Amino acid sequence: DTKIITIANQKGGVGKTTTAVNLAAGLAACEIPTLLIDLDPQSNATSGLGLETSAFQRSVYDILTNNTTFDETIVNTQLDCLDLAPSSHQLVGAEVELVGMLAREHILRKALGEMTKRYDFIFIDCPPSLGLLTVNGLTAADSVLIPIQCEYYALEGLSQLLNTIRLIQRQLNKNLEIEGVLITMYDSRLNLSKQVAEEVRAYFGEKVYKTAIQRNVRLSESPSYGKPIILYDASSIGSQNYMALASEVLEHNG
Amino acid sequence: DTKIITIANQKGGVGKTTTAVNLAAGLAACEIPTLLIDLDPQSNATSGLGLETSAFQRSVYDILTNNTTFDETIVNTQLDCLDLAPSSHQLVGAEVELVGMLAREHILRKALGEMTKRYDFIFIDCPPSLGLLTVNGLTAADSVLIPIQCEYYALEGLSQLLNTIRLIQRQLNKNLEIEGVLITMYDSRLNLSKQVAEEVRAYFGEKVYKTAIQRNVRLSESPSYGKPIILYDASSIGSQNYMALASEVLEHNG
Ligand SMILES: Nc1ncnc2c1ncn2[C@@H]1O[C@H](COP(=O)(O)OP(=O)(O)OP(=O)(O)O)[C@@H](O)[C@H]1O
Ligand SMILES: Nc1ncnc2c1ncn2[C@@H]1O[C@H](COP(=O)(O)OP(=O)(O)OP(=O)(O)O)[C@@H](O)[C@H]1O
Ligand SMILES: [Mg+2]
Ligand SMILES: [Mg+2]
Repeated sequence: DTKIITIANQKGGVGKTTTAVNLAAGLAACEIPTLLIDLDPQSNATSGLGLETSAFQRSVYDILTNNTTFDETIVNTQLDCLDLAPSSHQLVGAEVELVGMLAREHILRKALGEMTKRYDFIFIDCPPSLGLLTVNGLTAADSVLIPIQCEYYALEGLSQLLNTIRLIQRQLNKNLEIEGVLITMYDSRLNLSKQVAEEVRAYFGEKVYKTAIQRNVRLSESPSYGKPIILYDASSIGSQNYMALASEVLEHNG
Repeated sequence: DTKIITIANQKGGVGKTTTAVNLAAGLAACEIPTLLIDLDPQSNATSGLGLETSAFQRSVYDILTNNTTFDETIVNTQLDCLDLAPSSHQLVGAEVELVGMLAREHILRKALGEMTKRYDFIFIDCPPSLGLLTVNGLTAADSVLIPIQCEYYALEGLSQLLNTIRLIQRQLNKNLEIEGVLITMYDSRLNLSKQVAEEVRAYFGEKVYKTAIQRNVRLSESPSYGKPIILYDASSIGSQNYMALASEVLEHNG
Protein backbone atom coordinates (compact mmCIF):
# COMPACT_ATOMS: atom_id res chain seq x y z
CA ASP A 1 0.00 0.00 0.00
CA THR A 2 0.96 3.61 -0.36
CA LYS A 3 2.43 6.01 2.21
CA ILE A 4 0.75 9.44 2.37
CA ILE A 5 3.07 12.11 3.80
CA THR A 6 1.91 15.69 4.40
CA ILE A 7 4.55 18.43 4.51
CA ALA A 8 3.35 21.05 6.93
CA ASN A 9 4.46 23.99 9.05
CA GLN A 10 2.40 27.15 9.47
CA LYS A 11 5.58 29.25 9.64
CA GLY A 12 6.12 30.76 6.25
CA GLY A 13 9.13 30.24 4.00
CA VAL A 14 10.68 27.29 5.88
CA GLY A 15 11.16 25.05 2.82
CA LYS A 16 7.86 23.13 2.60
CA THR A 17 7.53 23.43 -1.17
CA THR A 18 11.24 22.98 -1.84
CA THR A 19 11.11 19.76 0.21
CA ALA A 20 7.85 18.52 -1.36
CA VAL A 21 9.11 19.03 -4.92
CA ASN A 22 12.64 17.72 -4.43
CA LEU A 23 11.85 14.78 -2.17
CA ALA A 24 9.08 13.62 -4.52
CA ALA A 25 11.39 14.10 -7.52
CA GLY A 26 14.21 12.25 -5.73
CA LEU A 27 12.03 9.19 -5.13
CA ALA A 28 10.66 9.33 -8.69
CA ALA A 29 14.24 9.40 -9.99
CA CYS A 30 14.67 6.03 -8.23
CA GLU A 31 11.69 4.73 -10.31
CA ILE A 32 9.34 4.79 -7.30
CA PRO A 33 5.80 5.80 -8.40
CA THR A 34 5.07 9.07 -6.60
CA LEU A 35 2.23 11.63 -6.55
CA LEU A 36 2.60 15.24 -5.40
CA ILE A 37 -0.57 17.09 -4.35
CA ASP A 38 -0.31 20.91 -4.37
CA LEU A 39 -2.70 22.13 -1.69
CA ASP A 40 -1.29 25.69 -1.58
CA PRO A 41 -3.17 28.50 -3.39
CA GLN A 42 0.22 29.99 -4.26
CA SER A 43 0.77 26.88 -6.46
CA ASN A 44 4.56 26.99 -6.00
CA ALA A 45 4.87 23.18 -6.20
CA THR A 46 3.05 23.26 -9.54
CA SER A 47 5.37 25.90 -11.00
CA GLY A 48 8.41 24.32 -9.34
CA LEU A 49 7.75 21.37 -11.65
CA GLY A 50 7.52 23.64 -14.68
CA LEU A 51 3.74 23.55 -15.00
CA GLU A 52 1.28 26.47 -15.31
CA THR A 53 -1.95 26.35 -13.30
CA SER A 54 -3.82 28.14 -16.10
CA ALA A 55 -3.11 25.19 -18.42
CA PHE A 56 -5.36 22.85 -16.48
CA GLN A 57 -9.12 22.47 -16.59
CA ARG A 58 -9.23 20.88 -13.17
CA SER A 59 -7.26 21.23 -9.98
CA VAL A 60 -7.27 20.27 -6.33
CA TYR A 61 -9.82 23.06 -5.87
CA ASP A 62 -12.37 21.05 -7.87
CA ILE A 63 -11.65 17.92 -5.82
CA LEU A 64 -12.38 19.82 -2.60
CA THR A 65 -15.42 21.78 -3.72
CA ASN A 66 -17.29 19.88 -6.43
CA ASN A 67 -16.56 16.18 -6.28
CA THR A 68 -14.05 16.01 -9.10
CA THR A 69 -11.88 12.90 -8.84
CA PHE A 70 -8.11 12.72 -8.69
CA ASP A 71 -8.28 10.73 -11.94
CA GLU A 72 -9.61 13.80 -13.72
CA THR A 73 -7.02 16.09 -12.15
CA ILE A 74 -3.66 14.32 -12.15
CA VAL A 75 -1.08 15.30 -14.78
CA ASN A 76 2.34 13.97 -15.79
CA THR A 77 5.59 15.79 -15.06
CA GLN A 78 9.07 15.70 -16.62
CA LEU A 79 9.83 12.65 -14.50
CA ASP A 80 8.18 9.39 -15.57
CA CYS A 81 7.40 8.20 -12.06
CA LEU A 82 6.14 11.55 -10.75
CA ASP A 83 2.56 12.77 -11.20
CA LEU A 84 1.06 16.03 -9.91
CA ALA A 85 -2.39 17.09 -8.72
CA PRO A 86 -2.05 20.80 -9.53
CA SER A 87 -3.19 23.74 -7.43
CA SER A 88 -5.18 26.70 -8.66
CA HIS A 89 -5.68 30.28 -7.51
CA GLN A 90 -9.27 29.42 -6.71
CA LEU A 91 -7.92 27.61 -3.63
CA VAL A 92 -7.58 31.08 -2.04
CA GLY A 93 -11.33 31.05 -1.48
CA ALA A 94 -11.56 27.34 -0.62
CA GLU A 95 -11.06 27.70 3.12
CA VAL A 96 -14.15 29.94 3.43
CA GLU A 97 -16.10 27.70 1.07
CA LEU A 98 -15.23 24.56 3.05
CA VAL A 99 -16.36 25.97 6.42
CA GLY A 100 -20.02 25.15 5.85
CA MET A 101 -19.51 21.74 4.25
CA LEU A 102 -20.34 18.46 5.95
CA ALA A 103 -17.26 16.50 7.13
CA ARG A 104 -15.21 19.29 5.64
CA GLU A 105 -11.94 18.00 7.15
CA HIS A 106 -12.26 14.60 5.44
CA ILE A 107 -12.88 15.63 1.83
CA LEU A 108 -9.31 15.09 0.65
CA ARG A 109 -8.99 11.78 2.48
CA LYS A 110 -12.16 10.43 0.88
CA ALA A 111 -11.14 11.62 -2.57
CA LEU A 112 -7.78 9.86 -2.30
CA GLY A 113 -9.48 6.45 -1.88
CA GLU A 114 -8.45 4.53 -5.01
CA MET A 115 -5.27 6.50 -5.70
CA THR A 116 -3.42 4.66 -2.97
CA LYS A 117 -3.09 1.58 -5.17
CA ARG A 118 -1.26 3.46 -7.90
CA TYR A 119 1.55 5.14 -6.01
CA ASP A 120 4.12 4.05 -3.43
CA PHE A 121 4.33 7.61 -2.01
CA ILE A 122 1.92 10.51 -2.00
CA PHE A 123 3.20 13.91 -0.79
CA ILE A 124 0.95 16.85 0.08
CA ASP A 125 2.40 20.41 0.04
CA CYS A 126 0.50 22.72 2.42
CA PRO A 127 0.11 26.50 2.64
CA PRO A 128 1.65 28.40 5.60
CA SER A 129 -1.40 28.24 7.86
CA LEU A 130 -3.37 25.86 10.08
CA GLY A 131 -6.64 26.41 8.26
CA LEU A 132 -8.93 23.90 6.59
CA LEU A 133 -6.55 23.20 3.68
CA THR A 134 -3.75 22.08 6.01
CA VAL A 135 -6.28 20.28 8.24
CA ASN A 136 -7.45 18.35 5.15
CA GLY A 137 -3.84 17.49 4.39
CA LEU A 138 -3.19 16.25 7.95
CA THR A 139 -6.44 14.27 8.05
CA ALA A 140 -5.66 12.54 4.76
CA ALA A 141 -2.10 11.60 5.74
CA ASP A 142 -0.40 8.62 7.37
CA SER A 143 2.30 10.95 8.65
CA VAL A 144 3.57 14.50 8.64
CA LEU A 145 7.06 15.70 7.66
CA ILE A 146 7.94 19.00 9.39
CA PRO A 147 10.58 21.25 7.74
CA ILE A 148 12.20 23.65 10.20
CA GLN A 149 14.31 26.58 9.02
CA CYS A 150 17.42 27.38 11.10
CA GLU A 151 15.91 30.60 12.40
CA TYR A 152 14.60 31.77 15.76
CA TYR A 153 11.06 32.58 14.58
CA ALA A 154 10.81 29.09 13.05
CA LEU A 155 11.36 27.53 16.50
CA GLU A 156 8.64 29.62 18.03
CA GLY A 157 5.83 28.20 15.91
CA LEU A 158 6.59 24.57 16.75
CA SER A 159 4.46 24.24 19.86
CA GLN A 160 1.42 25.55 17.98
CA LEU A 161 2.04 23.07 15.16
CA LEU A 162 2.43 20.16 17.59
CA ASN A 163 -0.80 21.19 19.35
CA THR A 164 -2.63 21.12 16.05
CA ILE A 165 -1.18 17.70 15.20
CA ARG A 166 -2.29 16.36 18.60
CA LEU A 167 -5.78 17.79 18.01
CA ILE A 168 -5.95 16.11 14.60
CA GLN A 169 -4.75 12.81 16.10
CA ARG A 170 -7.46 12.97 18.77
CA GLN A 171 -10.39 14.08 16.63
CA LEU A 172 -9.77 13.44 12.95
CA ASN A 173 -6.97 11.00 12.25
CA LYS A 174 -5.81 8.84 15.14
CA ASN A 175 -3.12 7.10 13.09
CA LEU A 176 -1.30 10.32 12.14
CA GLU A 177 2.38 10.07 13.09
CA ILE A 178 5.38 12.35 12.73
CA GLU A 179 7.30 11.01 9.74
CA GLY A 180 10.29 13.15 10.56
CA VAL A 181 11.64 16.60 11.28
CA LEU A 182 13.87 18.13 8.62
CA ILE A 183 16.41 20.90 9.28
CA THR A 184 16.45 23.27 6.31
CA MET A 185 18.59 26.21 5.10
CA TYR A 186 21.39 25.15 7.41
CA ASP A 187 24.45 27.43 7.09
CA SER A 188 27.44 26.02 8.99
CA ARG A 189 29.10 29.45 9.06
CA LEU A 190 26.32 30.91 11.24
CA ASN A 191 26.10 30.38 15.00
CA LEU A 192 22.34 30.88 14.80
CA SER A 193 22.07 27.89 12.45
CA LYS A 194 24.08 25.67 14.78
CA GLN A 195 22.12 26.77 17.84
CA VAL A 196 18.74 26.18 16.22
CA ALA A 197 19.82 22.78 14.83
CA GLU A 198 21.03 21.75 18.30
CA GLU A 199 17.74 22.80 19.87
CA VAL A 200 15.72 20.93 17.26
CA ARG A 201 17.74 17.74 17.80
CA ALA A 202 17.42 18.11 21.58
CA TYR A 203 13.66 18.57 21.31
CA PHE A 204 12.83 15.92 18.68
CA GLY A 205 15.67 13.40 19.17
CA GLU A 206 15.38 10.38 16.86
CA LYS A 207 12.66 12.03 14.78
CA VAL A 208 15.16 14.46 13.24
CA TYR A 209 16.59 13.30 9.94
CA LYS A 210 20.35 12.76 9.88
CA THR A 211 20.29 14.75 6.62
CA ALA A 212 20.13 18.52 7.11
CA ILE A 213 19.40 20.54 3.96
CA GLN A 214 22.09 23.21 3.57
CA ARG A 215 21.45 26.69 2.31
CA ASN A 216 22.31 26.37 -1.39
CA VAL A 217 21.46 28.99 -4.01
CA ARG A 218 20.98 26.28 -6.67
CA LEU A 219 17.86 25.18 -4.76
CA SER A 220 16.34 28.61 -5.04
CA GLU A 221 17.35 28.99 -8.68
CA SER A 222 15.84 25.71 -9.86
CA PRO A 223 12.15 26.76 -9.62
CA SER A 224 12.85 29.65 -12.00
CA TYR A 225 13.75 26.99 -14.60
CA GLY A 226 10.68 24.94 -13.67
CA LYS A 227 12.82 22.00 -12.65
CA PRO A 228 13.39 20.02 -9.50
CA ILE A 229 17.01 20.23 -8.36
CA ILE A 230 17.86 16.76 -9.66
CA LEU A 231 17.11 17.89 -13.21
CA TYR A 232 18.54 21.40 -12.79
CA ASP A 233 21.86 20.60 -11.10
CA ALA A 234 22.29 17.05 -9.87
CA SER A 235 25.85 17.73 -8.69
CA SER A 236 24.82 20.58 -6.34
CA ILE A 237 24.93 20.17 -2.59
CA GLY A 238 21.16 20.83 -2.53
CA SER A 239 20.52 17.89 -4.85
CA GLN A 240 22.82 15.63 -2.87
CA ASN A 241 21.04 16.60 0.36
CA TYR A 242 17.60 15.80 -1.06
CA MET A 243 18.78 12.46 -2.48
CA ALA A 244 20.20 11.59 0.92
CA LEU A 245 16.85 12.54 2.46
CA ALA A 246 15.05 10.32 -0.08
CA SER A 247 17.17 7.34 1.03
CA GLU A 248 16.40 8.06 4.69
CA VAL A 249 12.68 8.22 3.94
CA LEU A 250 12.94 4.90 2.06
CA GLU A 251 14.84 3.32 4.96
CA HIS A 252 12.14 4.38 7.45
CA ASN A 253 9.45 2.91 5.23
CA GLY A 254 10.95 -0.50 4.53
CA ASP B 1 -3.99 62.46 11.75
CA THR B 2 -2.38 59.06 11.77
CA LYS B 3 -1.16 56.90 8.89
CA ILE B 4 -2.23 53.23 9.04
CA ILE B 5 0.11 50.96 7.06
CA THR B 6 -0.55 47.23 6.69
CA ILE B 7 2.42 44.97 5.92
CA ALA B 8 1.17 42.12 3.78
CA ASN B 9 2.23 39.38 1.40
CA GLN B 10 0.73 35.89 1.38
CA LYS B 11 4.07 34.38 0.47
CA GLY B 12 5.63 33.02 3.61
CA GLY B 13 8.92 34.12 5.12
CA VAL B 14 9.48 37.24 3.00
CA GLY B 15 10.27 39.56 5.92
CA LYS B 16 6.83 40.92 6.92
CA THR B 17 7.41 40.66 10.66
CA THR B 18 11.05 41.73 10.48
CA THR B 19 9.91 44.84 8.58
CA ALA B 20 6.94 45.54 10.89
CA VAL B 21 9.05 45.33 14.04
CA ASN B 22 12.10 47.20 12.78
CA LEU B 23 10.33 49.93 10.83
CA ALA B 24 8.02 50.65 13.78
CA ALA B 25 11.00 50.63 16.16
CA GLY B 26 12.99 52.87 13.81
CA LEU B 27 10.25 55.51 13.77
CA ALA B 28 9.77 55.22 17.56
CA ALA B 29 13.52 55.78 18.00
CA CYS B 30 12.94 59.14 16.26
CA GLU B 31 10.34 59.95 18.99
CA ILE B 32 7.43 59.43 16.59
CA PRO B 33 4.44 57.88 18.46
CA THR B 34 3.89 54.49 16.80
CA LEU B 35 1.58 51.52 17.35
CA LEU B 36 2.28 47.98 16.08
CA ILE B 37 -0.68 45.59 15.74
CA ASP B 38 0.20 41.89 15.62
CA LEU B 39 -2.49 40.21 13.52
CA ASP B 40 -0.57 36.94 13.03
CA PRO B 41 -1.48 33.89 15.16
CA GLN B 42 2.24 33.02 15.18
CA SER B 43 2.73 36.20 17.27
CA ASN B 44 6.27 36.73 15.98
CA ALA B 45 5.96 40.54 16.15
CA THR B 46 5.00 40.23 19.84
CA SER B 47 8.00 38.04 20.68
CA GLY B 48 10.27 40.07 18.39
CA LEU B 49 9.67 42.92 20.85
CA GLY B 50 10.52 40.71 23.82
CA LEU B 51 6.95 40.16 24.98
CA GLU B 52 5.16 36.88 25.79
CA THR B 53 1.57 36.40 24.58
CA SER B 54 0.71 34.40 27.70
CA ALA B 55 1.45 37.46 29.85
CA PHE B 56 -1.56 39.36 28.51
CA GLN B 57 -5.21 39.09 29.49
CA ARG B 58 -6.35 40.57 26.22
CA SER B 59 -5.13 40.49 22.66
CA VAL B 60 -6.13 41.38 19.12
CA TYR B 61 -8.22 38.19 19.20
CA ASP B 62 -10.55 39.79 21.77
CA ILE B 63 -10.85 42.94 19.68
CA LEU B 64 -11.95 40.88 16.66
CA THR B 65 -14.29 38.45 18.42
CA ASN B 66 -15.79 40.07 21.51
CA ASN B 67 -15.74 43.83 21.27
CA THR B 68 -12.71 44.49 23.44
CA THR B 69 -11.22 47.93 22.77
CA PHE B 70 -7.68 48.73 21.77
CA ASP B 71 -7.41 50.71 25.00
CA GLU B 72 -7.79 47.50 26.98
CA THR B 73 -5.27 45.65 24.81
CA ILE B 74 -2.35 47.97 24.07
CA VAL B 75 0.89 47.47 26.04
CA ASN B 76 4.19 49.38 26.27
CA THR B 77 7.44 48.12 24.78
CA GLN B 78 11.12 48.81 25.50
CA LEU B 79 10.84 51.92 23.32
CA ASP B 80 8.97 54.88 24.80
CA CYS B 81 7.22 55.85 21.59
CA LEU B 82 6.28 52.31 20.52
CA ASP B 83 3.15 50.52 21.76
CA LEU B 84 1.97 47.04 20.79
CA ALA B 85 -1.44 45.39 20.40
CA PRO B 86 -0.32 41.80 21.02
CA SER B 87 -1.39 38.68 19.20
CA SER B 88 -2.52 35.43 20.79
CA HIS B 89 -2.64 31.81 19.72
CA GLN B 90 -6.43 32.03 19.77
CA LEU B 91 -6.12 33.97 16.50
CA VAL B 92 -5.58 30.58 14.80
CA GLY B 93 -9.31 29.97 15.12
CA ALA B 94 -10.36 33.56 14.41
CA GLU B 95 -10.66 33.22 10.65
CA VAL B 96 -13.32 30.50 11.00
CA GLU B 97 -15.05 32.42 13.79
CA LEU B 98 -15.17 35.62 11.72
CA VAL B 99 -16.77 33.96 8.68
CA GLY B 100 -20.30 34.17 10.08
CA MET B 101 -20.03 37.66 11.60
CA LEU B 102 -21.76 40.72 10.21
CA ALA B 103 -19.41 43.14 8.39
CA ARG B 104 -16.62 40.76 9.32
CA GLU B 105 -14.06 42.56 7.12
CA HIS B 106 -14.56 45.90 8.92
CA ILE B 107 -14.14 44.84 12.55
CA LEU B 108 -10.54 46.00 12.89
CA ARG B 109 -11.20 49.28 11.11
CA LYS B 110 -14.12 50.10 13.41
CA ALA B 111 -12.15 49.18 16.53
CA LEU B 112 -9.27 51.48 15.51
CA GLY B 113 -11.57 54.54 15.56
CA GLU B 114 -10.21 56.67 18.42
CA MET B 115 -6.66 55.28 18.31
CA THR B 116 -5.82 57.35 15.29
CA LYS B 117 -5.52 60.49 17.42
CA ARG B 118 -2.81 58.98 19.63
CA TYR B 119 -0.28 57.76 17.09
CA ASP B 120 1.41 59.22 14.03
CA PHE B 121 1.89 55.75 12.53
CA ILE B 122 0.06 52.46 13.02
CA PHE B 123 1.57 49.30 11.48
CA ILE B 124 -0.27 46.01 11.08
CA ASP B 125 1.71 42.76 10.72
CA CYS B 126 -0.25 40.11 8.78
CA PRO B 127 -0.06 36.30 8.58
CA PRO B 128 1.07 34.62 5.30
CA SER B 129 -2.40 34.22 3.81
CA LEU B 130 -5.19 36.20 2.14
CA GLY B 131 -7.80 35.13 4.65
CA LEU B 132 -10.05 37.25 6.84
CA LEU B 133 -7.23 38.41 9.15
CA THR B 134 -5.26 39.94 6.26
CA VAL B 135 -8.50 41.24 4.71
CA ASN B 136 -9.24 43.01 8.02
CA GLY B 137 -5.75 44.45 7.94
CA LEU B 138 -6.15 45.74 4.37
CA THR B 139 -9.62 47.14 5.05
CA ALA B 140 -8.41 49.06 8.12
CA ALA B 141 -5.36 50.55 6.37
CA ASP B 142 -4.62 53.74 4.44
CA SER B 143 -1.93 51.89 2.53
CA VAL B 144 -0.11 48.59 2.20
CA LEU B 145 3.65 48.01 2.32
CA ILE B 146 4.66 44.88 0.36
CA PRO B 147 7.94 43.16 1.34
CA ILE B 148 9.35 41.01 -1.49
CA GLN B 149 12.13 38.50 -0.88
CA CYS B 150 14.78 38.20 -3.62
CA GLU B 151 13.58 34.74 -4.60
CA TYR B 152 11.75 33.29 -7.60
CA TYR B 153 8.76 31.91 -5.65
CA ALA B 154 8.28 35.32 -4.03
CA LEU B 155 7.76 36.89 -7.48
CA GLU B 156 5.13 34.36 -8.41
CA GLY B 157 2.70 35.33 -5.69
CA LEU B 158 2.61 39.00 -6.59
CA SER B 159 -0.19 38.93 -9.12
CA GLN B 160 -2.45 37.15 -6.62
CA LEU B 161 -1.64 39.77 -3.98
CA LEU B 162 -2.31 42.65 -6.38
CA ASN B 163 -5.62 41.06 -7.38
CA THR B 164 -6.64 40.89 -3.73
CA ILE B 165 -5.63 44.51 -3.18
CA ARG B 166 -7.71 45.59 -6.20
CA LEU B 167 -10.67 43.60 -4.86
CA ILE B 168 -10.34 45.29 -1.47
CA GLN B 169 -10.10 48.71 -3.13
CA ARG B 170 -13.28 48.05 -5.10
CA GLN B 171 -15.41 46.50 -2.39
CA LEU B 172 -14.09 47.31 1.07
CA ASN B 173 -11.64 50.21 1.17
CA LYS B 174 -11.57 52.48 -1.86
CA ASN B 175 -8.79 54.68 -0.46
CA LEU B 176 -6.30 51.83 -0.01
CA GLU B 177 -3.02 52.66 -1.77
CA ILE B 178 0.32 50.94 -2.15
CA GLU B 179 2.62 52.65 0.33
CA GLY B 180 5.66 51.01 -1.18
CA VAL B 181 7.37 47.84 -2.26
CA LEU B 182 10.39 46.75 -0.21
CA ILE B 183 13.12 44.46 -1.49
CA THR B 184 14.25 42.17 1.34
CA MET B 185 17.05 39.66 1.97
CA TYR B 186 19.04 41.12 -0.88
CA ASP B 187 22.43 39.41 -1.31
CA SER B 188 24.63 41.27 -3.81
CA ARG B 189 26.81 38.16 -4.32
CA LEU B 190 23.89 36.21 -5.84
CA ASN B 191 22.73 36.63 -9.44
CA LEU B 192 19.24 35.51 -8.42
CA SER B 193 19.01 38.44 -5.99
CA LYS B 194 20.03 40.91 -8.69
CA GLN B 195 17.65 39.46 -11.24
CA VAL B 196 14.66 39.49 -8.88
CA ALA B 197 15.44 43.04 -7.70
CA GLU B 198 15.64 44.19 -11.34
CA GLU B 199 12.30 42.59 -12.14
CA VAL B 200 10.66 44.14 -9.09
CA ARG B 201 11.93 47.61 -10.03
CA ALA B 202 10.83 47.11 -13.64
CA TYR B 203 7.35 46.04 -12.53
CA PHE B 204 6.70 48.56 -9.73
CA GLY B 205 8.88 51.50 -10.80
CA GLU B 206 8.63 54.47 -8.42
CA LYS B 207 6.77 52.43 -5.80
CA VAL B 208 9.93 50.49 -4.93
CA TYR B 209 11.87 51.96 -2.00
CA LYS B 210 15.40 53.10 -2.79
CA THR B 211 16.42 51.21 0.36
CA ALA B 212 16.80 47.45 -0.16
CA ILE B 213 17.13 45.41 3.03
CA GLN B 214 20.25 43.25 2.73
CA ARG B 215 20.53 39.72 4.05
CA ASN B 216 22.15 40.25 7.44
CA VAL B 217 22.36 37.57 10.16
CA ARG B 218 22.05 40.22 12.91
CA LEU B 219 18.43 40.75 11.77
CA SER B 220 17.61 37.09 12.33
CA GLU B 221 19.48 36.96 15.64
CA SER B 222 17.76 39.98 17.19
CA PRO B 223 14.34 38.31 17.78
CA SER B 224 16.04 35.62 19.87
CA TYR B 225 17.05 38.45 22.24
CA GLY B 226 13.54 39.92 22.08
CA LYS B 227 14.86 43.18 20.67
CA PRO B 228 14.36 45.16 17.50
CA ILE B 229 17.61 45.54 15.57
CA ILE B 230 18.14 49.13 16.70
CA LEU B 231 18.41 47.96 20.32
CA TYR B 232 20.27 44.73 19.51
CA ASP B 233 22.94 46.04 17.14
CA ALA B 234 22.48 49.59 15.90
CA SER B 235 25.75 49.49 13.94
CA SER B 236 24.72 46.47 11.82
CA ILE B 237 23.88 46.82 8.15
CA GLY B 238 20.36 45.54 8.94
CA SER B 239 19.78 48.37 11.39
CA GLN B 240 21.16 50.95 8.98
CA ASN B 241 18.86 49.62 6.24
CA TYR B 242 15.75 49.88 8.42
CA MET B 243 16.67 53.39 9.59
CA ALA B 244 17.10 54.41 5.96
CA LEU B 245 13.70 52.89 5.23
CA ALA B 246 12.17 54.81 8.14
CA SER B 247 13.45 58.08 6.64
CA GLU B 248 12.01 57.17 3.25
CA VAL B 249 8.62 56.41 4.81
CA LEU B 250 8.75 59.75 6.65
CA GLU B 251 9.65 61.58 3.44
CA HIS B 252 6.67 60.03 1.61
CA ASN B 253 4.32 61.08 4.40
CA GLY B 254 5.32 64.71 4.80
N1 LIG C 1 18.08 24.93 1.28
C1 LIG C 1 17.78 26.06 0.66
N2 LIG C 1 18.77 26.87 0.25
C2 LIG C 1 18.48 28.06 -0.35
N3 LIG C 1 17.25 28.49 -0.60
C3 LIG C 1 16.22 27.72 -0.22
C4 LIG C 1 16.43 26.46 0.41
N4 LIG C 1 15.20 25.92 0.66
C5 LIG C 1 14.28 26.79 0.20
N5 LIG C 1 14.89 27.87 -0.34
C6 LIG C 1 14.25 29.07 -0.89
O1 LIG C 1 13.66 29.76 0.21
C7 LIG C 1 12.35 30.23 -0.14
C8 LIG C 1 11.34 29.57 0.79
O2 LIG C 1 11.25 28.20 0.52
P1 LIG C 1 9.84 27.52 0.17
O3 LIG C 1 9.07 28.39 -0.73
O4 LIG C 1 10.10 26.14 -0.25
O5 LIG C 1 9.20 27.54 1.61
P2 LIG C 1 7.69 27.24 1.99
O6 LIG C 1 7.69 26.81 3.40
O7 LIG C 1 7.09 26.36 0.99
O8 LIG C 1 7.06 28.72 1.86
P3 LIG C 1 5.48 29.06 2.06
O9 LIG C 1 5.31 29.13 3.55
O10 LIG C 1 5.28 30.40 1.39
O11 LIG C 1 4.72 27.96 1.41
C9 LIG C 1 12.14 29.85 -1.60
O12 LIG C 1 12.42 30.98 -2.39
C10 LIG C 1 13.14 28.74 -1.86
O13 LIG C 1 13.61 28.73 -3.17
N1 LIG D 1 17.24 40.93 5.84
C1 LIG D 1 17.28 39.76 6.50
N2 LIG D 1 18.46 39.13 6.66
C2 LIG D 1 18.52 37.93 7.28
N3 LIG D 1 17.46 37.29 7.80
C3 LIG D 1 16.26 37.86 7.68
C4 LIG D 1 16.09 39.13 7.03
N4 LIG D 1 14.77 39.47 7.08
C5 LIG D 1 14.15 38.45 7.72
N5 LIG D 1 15.04 37.49 8.09
C6 LIG D 1 14.76 36.21 8.76
O1 LIG D 1 14.05 35.42 7.79
C7 LIG D 1 12.96 34.75 8.42
C8 LIG D 1 11.66 35.20 7.76
O2 LIG D 1 11.40 36.55 8.06
P1 LIG D 1 10.02 36.98 8.74
O3 LIG D 1 9.64 36.01 9.78
O4 LIG D 1 10.13 38.41 9.13
O5 LIG D 1 9.08 36.84 7.47
P2 LIG D 1 7.49 36.85 7.46
O6 LIG D 1 7.11 37.25 6.09
O7 LIG D 1 6.98 37.66 8.59
O8 LIG D 1 7.16 35.30 7.71
P3 LIG D 1 5.67 34.69 7.87
O9 LIG D 1 5.18 34.56 6.45
O10 LIG D 1 5.87 33.36 8.53
O11 LIG D 1 4.89 35.66 8.70
C9 LIG D 1 13.02 35.11 9.90
O12 LIG D 1 13.65 34.06 10.57
C10 LIG D 1 13.85 36.38 9.94
O13 LIG D 1 14.59 36.47 11.12
MG1 LIG E 1 5.28 26.63 -0.09
MG1 LIG F 1 5.56 37.13 10.05
